[in-house]
Amino acid sequence: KKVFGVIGLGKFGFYVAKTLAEAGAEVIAIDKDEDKIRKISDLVTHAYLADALEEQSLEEAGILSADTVVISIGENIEASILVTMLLIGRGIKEVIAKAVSPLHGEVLKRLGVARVVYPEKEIATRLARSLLVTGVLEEIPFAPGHSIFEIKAPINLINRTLKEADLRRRYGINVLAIKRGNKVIVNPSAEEKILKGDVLLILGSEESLLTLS
Amino acid sequence: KKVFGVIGLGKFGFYVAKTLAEAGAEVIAIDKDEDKIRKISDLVTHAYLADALEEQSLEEAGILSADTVVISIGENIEASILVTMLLIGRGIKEVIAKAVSPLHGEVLKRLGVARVVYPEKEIATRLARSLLVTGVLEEIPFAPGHSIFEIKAPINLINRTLKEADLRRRYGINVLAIKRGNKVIVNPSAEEKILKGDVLLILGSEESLLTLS
Ligand SMILES: Nc1ncnc2c1ncn2[C@@H]1O[C@H](COP(=O)(O)OP(=O)(O)OP(=O)(O)O)[C@@H](O)[C@H]1O
Ligand SMILES: Nc1ncnc2c1ncn2[C@@H]1O[C@H](COP(=O)(O)OP(=O)(O)OP(=O)(O)O)[C@@H](O)[C@H]1O
Repeated sequence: KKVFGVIGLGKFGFYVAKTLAEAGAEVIAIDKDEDKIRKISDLVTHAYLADALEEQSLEEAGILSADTVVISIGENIEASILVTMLLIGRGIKEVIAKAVSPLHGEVLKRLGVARVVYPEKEIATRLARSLLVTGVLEEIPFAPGHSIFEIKAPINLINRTLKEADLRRRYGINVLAIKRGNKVIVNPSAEEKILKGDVLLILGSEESLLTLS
Repeated sequence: KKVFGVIGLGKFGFYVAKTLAEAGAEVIAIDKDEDKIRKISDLVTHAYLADALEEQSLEEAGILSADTVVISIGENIEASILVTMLLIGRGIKEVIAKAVSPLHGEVLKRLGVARVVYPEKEIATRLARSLLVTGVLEEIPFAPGHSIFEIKAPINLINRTLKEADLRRRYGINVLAIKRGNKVIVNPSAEEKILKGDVLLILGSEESLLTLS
């Protein structure tokens, strides 16, 4: 059974630990702040009050035999980098680290972390992009020029079936789901009608979206 | 032309302002920290050193006539709430605020913000979910029980066409794209073959993913 470690229980580390633990995973959480440890101790397998820079403490916590460790130490870049080095040097197979700046992230990459995460930047750019296009509630980019968009049903498509709207052929748009009130129709059939108030989850290029609206 | 305001230039606010500005939008940025203002001043339309709690300063910055304002004040919950109240009271049509805790977010909602954002929590839960299922590189939930998954091509599907794999009928899985090296085939045709090393972007239920792997 896979063992996860989480070092640093700011908002990011806390929710990583909580989500893993709620799914039944074994989680070892470490932080030097007593309140943070108290907050998480009921949720995870083991919560240790410790300075992650002290290898002995990491040993005692059992985190050095974890399969995956997530490091989320924010303001103290030095500690983030040194703890990362410690774990990688001790052979942790998968180290994932949160970075607070591109330079910080670059250092972590070069030390050999499997993944560098920039939570604020990711959500910020997603929010900003959804603000730039009216009617787009959400944009999740996944390839250059292509995204998954959540859009309000365009006026000209209301009361037409997906077959009639013919979006794939006309615009290269794939309708993935229709949100209607609080139900979601995933992978809707061609006979499904688009109604007023529907939110469409579509896959397409940014140009196709502009052509549509 | 739409005017955006961003108050609070921590990592989240900074990248919201930067992304909007890079897309050509008019952005007014406010922060009380000189270094933050200096960092952003070349990127945005107007950058003002000011305490957002001083209504006079907000007036002079022109932010009270913005269409959308994003408030990203972190540690100081009181300031975040009071600035939000100020903007909503002055009739800003769309206020979006970053929250540092569920309770904080609930207050902001009740004041009337259009959207409350929890960047660290969102990315943390996404990361944790992708760590729980081997082979899942990314999971983007969009409806109860359904997500968009990025998965390594399952061994049993290698060298089969999408038509042969018959994923939609057999598992209710819709293959949205195939990432191969650094190219991405969006909305692939039925004749497309799945090759070793491919990353599939699929839409389906969590059960369908488990059945597949
Ligand atoms: N050497 C260390 N050993 C253990 N824990 C540490 C160490 N240094 C910092 N931490 C812990 O890391 C946690 C996260 O750090 P910090 O709050 O600076 O990050 P943050 O980026 O603001 O967090 P978030 O944005 O995720 O809320 C804190 O709870 C802090 O106590
Ligand atoms: N009253 C205020 N007026 C203007 N700016 C403010 C005020 N209070 C705080 N700020 C600014 O808000 C910014 C963000 O606050 P803070 O750094 O606490 O948030 P954060 O949650 O750690 O940021 P992030 O996670 O986005 O990096 C800071 O740059 C700070 O100077």
